[in-house]
Amino acid sequence: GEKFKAISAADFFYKNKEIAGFDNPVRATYTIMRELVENALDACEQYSILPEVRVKLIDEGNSIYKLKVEDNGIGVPYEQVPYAFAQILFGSKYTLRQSRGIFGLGGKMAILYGQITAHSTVRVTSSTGGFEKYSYELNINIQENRPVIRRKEVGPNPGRWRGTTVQFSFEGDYVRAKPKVVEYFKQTSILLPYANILFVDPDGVLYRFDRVTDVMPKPAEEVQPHPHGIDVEGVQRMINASRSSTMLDFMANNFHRVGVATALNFLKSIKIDPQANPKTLQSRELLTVVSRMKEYDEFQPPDAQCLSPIGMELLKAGIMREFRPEFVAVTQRGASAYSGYPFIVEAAIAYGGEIPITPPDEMSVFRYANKIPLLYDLHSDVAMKVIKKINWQRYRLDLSTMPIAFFIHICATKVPYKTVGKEYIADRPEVEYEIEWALKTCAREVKMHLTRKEKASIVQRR
Amino acid sequence: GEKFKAISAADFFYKNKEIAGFDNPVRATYTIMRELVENALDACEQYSILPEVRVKLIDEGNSIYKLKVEDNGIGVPYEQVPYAFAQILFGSKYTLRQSRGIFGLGGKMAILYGQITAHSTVRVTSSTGGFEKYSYELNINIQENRPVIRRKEVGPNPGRWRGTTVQFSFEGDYVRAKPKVVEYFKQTSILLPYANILFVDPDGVLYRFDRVTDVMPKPAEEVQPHPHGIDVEGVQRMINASRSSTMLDFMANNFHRVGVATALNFLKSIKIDPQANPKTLQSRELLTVVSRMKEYDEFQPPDAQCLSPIGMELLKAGIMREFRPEFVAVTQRGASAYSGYPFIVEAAIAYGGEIPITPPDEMSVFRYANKIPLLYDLHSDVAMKVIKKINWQRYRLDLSTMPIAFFIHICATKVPYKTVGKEYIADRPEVEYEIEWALKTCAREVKMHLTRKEKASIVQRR
Ligand SMILES: Nc1ncnc2c1ncn2[C@@H]1O[C@H](COP(=O)(O)OP(=O)(O)OP(=O)(O)O)[C@@H](O)[C@H]1O
Ligand SMILES: Nc1ncnc2c1ncn2[C@@H]1O[C@H](COP(=O)(O)OP(=O)(O)OP(=O)(O)O)[C@@H](O)[C@H]1O
Ligand SMILES: [Mg+2]
Ligand SMILES: [Mg+2]
Repeated sequence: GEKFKAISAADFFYKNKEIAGFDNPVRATYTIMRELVENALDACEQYSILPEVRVKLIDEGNSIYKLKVEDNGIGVPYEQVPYAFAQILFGSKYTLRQSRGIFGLGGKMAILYGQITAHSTVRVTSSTGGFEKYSYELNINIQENRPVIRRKEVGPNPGRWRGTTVQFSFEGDYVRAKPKVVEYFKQTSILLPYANILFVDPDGVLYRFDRVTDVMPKPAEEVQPHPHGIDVEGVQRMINASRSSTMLDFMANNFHRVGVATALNFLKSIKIDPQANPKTLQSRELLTVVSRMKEYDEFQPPDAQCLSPIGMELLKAGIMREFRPEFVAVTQRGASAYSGYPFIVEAAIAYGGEIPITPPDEMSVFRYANKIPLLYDLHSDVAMKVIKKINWQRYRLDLSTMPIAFFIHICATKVPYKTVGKEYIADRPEVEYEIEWALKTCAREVKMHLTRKEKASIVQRR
Repeated sequence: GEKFKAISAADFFYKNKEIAGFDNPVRATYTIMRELVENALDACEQYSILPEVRVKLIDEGNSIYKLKVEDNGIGVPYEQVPYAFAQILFGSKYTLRQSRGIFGLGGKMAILYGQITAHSTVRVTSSTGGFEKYSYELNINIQENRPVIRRKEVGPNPGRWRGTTVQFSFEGDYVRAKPKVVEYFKQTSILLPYANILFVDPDGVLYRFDRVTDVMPKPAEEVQPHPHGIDVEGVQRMINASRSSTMLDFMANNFHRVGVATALNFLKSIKIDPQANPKTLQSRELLTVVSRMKEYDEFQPPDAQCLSPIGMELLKAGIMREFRPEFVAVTQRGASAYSGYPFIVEAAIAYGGEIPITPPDEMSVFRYANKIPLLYDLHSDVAMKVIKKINWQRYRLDLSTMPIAFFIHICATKVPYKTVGKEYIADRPEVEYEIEWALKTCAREVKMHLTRKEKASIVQRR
């Protein structure tokens, strides 16, 4: 007969490391760098700390690399360190606000990969700026998904240092990973003119990205779920957690931008008694509430306080600096939502200048999600699906003969990544819709530019 | 400060359903059908039961569909049913033998999706052929990842029926999913001439795939891990679980096709004392054993008892029947291994007949993994990477002007899928290597055929 058993989440990701972005030593090198840098940037940005991130990768021979990432972020509280770094599906980013981290496993997978390929422990030193700073040496008990504390020390923190240092070794391949790793740092810093990022690579080459401004965007704030698209399980959990004894009270106090007036109008429109007790709602009634919530278009759209877009000026400036294009059209869509998660699409189309003319299967498409550059699997990304779908001729654009580059940024309280390695964005209809409209808006502007340019040259020739 | 918490594996896949293959109702419809049919086929094939699988999908209106899948497989033991169908990361396929299932979550994700989109319970009826058959009505407690038994009944089983029936509702989109769903059934049955598969779709259309033979391939048998590529964690666990008091005893009793002689030669070659106690091995020594195990080429390659390839005749017959090509070259590589997992690549290149000439970005590539057809994300698949890499001119093949179709089947004790939705295969170097050699072998045969054909036509013209 069959042998049945349960496995832990850590064991699942250990057995299936390709799923977490660790297909092979080249991809692992990239993924590890990405995961640790993103943790460092989140720790700074969420608290309006001007980021100072230092990354050092040393070649220890035999394909083993030692990585050290240091940041001046908020630090990790003493009791949380073992779980934050050695328990899969544990973290502080399960909240409804934009951050690079969302799964609660990126940093841990990197550390797990070091443990299984180089038998490495991870050394974490941190302080939240208090009188003490502390150091742990950890492993992950993979079968039981819990931390193994090899060593820990607490010491004085005279300089009131605040931040985190993570260090471990792993089997990698920097030679092959280098182009993507360097591109990742470059693309990241284009979007973060207020960050100081330093990367010393195994050849001793120093990559410095110095800040050009001290102005930081306002950090994203946590919000309640938006009524558009939240599913039955989501609403059921809110009901279970809520103390409301009426549907009116429940609706008015649990959803983003839904107050008493909106709640009353909604409940009346779907013929649910505002005085009904949410905890005794029939399954049928619950389904009605949820499905009608999706279509009710008198809910206020999400506001962007839970999001932190790049911004039109910054996006344009970054593109101008990199490509010196003849023309750039940028746009920022209003906030929308999928499955109750607010999101915003920002896009740009750049024409001419130093942008190359590319063959049709190698388009210049630059994608970002929550300010993370996405450098893999372009063809599976929803952005590519949209680009292939649009009839560019209507905008006088011929992608095979004109120097055109596309830029797409999706910022969301939860980015709909298709993969745990955050390689590309899944085919969400709401997201696809927003990308399509953003690109068409930009396309129209590029068309107008080309038309004006053509008219000007006609005038000139006369 | 940050709010730290842990979440269950069920909560992770609930929050990130795109990662499990449930991007949207269209993709969800396909994934759900796939997951349940694959469970049914595994339950039959693993026990040499000629499969009888019946699938019925009913449109209940409002985008809600009811799915019922019935099989004559081995059945699920009474106490295991709640966990098998309502606890994520639970199953019977965590063993080292080829099966379609590997993760312990496919069926559950389908059921979870039905629960959150249609508030559906799942009804499972099963019997292992004994005096009783039993029925459960289940939900998943997502936050705690455990089953909720709504109802259960045990009754007599007069006909000694053995098998499983699974039924639940979910929000889908059959209209858009139809082409891929039908293609999935068609492709699946091409590889399973001994299976009776019946699919009744929401429009009442009956798709019947009747068996044309009663001969089934031998089921795959469980084996021990192969020494090539097993990592430090894997070896450490084997040491912890083993009672061996010497390295010689440990090596000789725990690895696929490694006996006393091979173990002794290996340990001597890496200067590890055969009498050393594995449990007191230094970390440094353990790393030496593991890394040298990877490179030691005097280990026997895996034998194929843990695998169940399609077979050259069947593959050729299926291609002949579908495309009536002018010529088919098929090949089956010897067993290889990655990360300790044995695998075999089978490939075919077909030329002419009813095969269309396709533009370069739309090649005819048919991929299978453990007899599952892969119909998505071709461009991200490692097979495509290989096809793009090969210099086809050397084989007188011009992919843009000739009618050519590629067929690649990877069978493995663990297929290196890149995604939880089993959409495509990750970039594993060992797998890439095998696919490359398989395709080149086929390409050489096609080249010889084209050369002969050309000579024949020259002779004819004289
Ligand atoms: N450098 C750091 N500074 C402060 N906190 C950190 C740092 N690195 C990790 N953490 C904490 O550890 C938690 C777990 O990190 P991990 O990378 O495993 O998951 P995540 O960032 O929450 O999500 P994701 O898997 O998407 O990266 C984070 O949520 C954060 O609270
Ligand atoms: N129709 C069936 N007949 C017999 N056993 C079944 C059937 N469906 C599911 N099972 C049992 O339930 C377990 C869990 O199934 P599930 O689909 O969730 O995971 P899996 O098949 O093991 O792996 P995967 O996630 O890759 O599909 C299986 O391992 C199997 O033991
Ligand atoms: Mg992280
Ligand atoms: Mg399954």
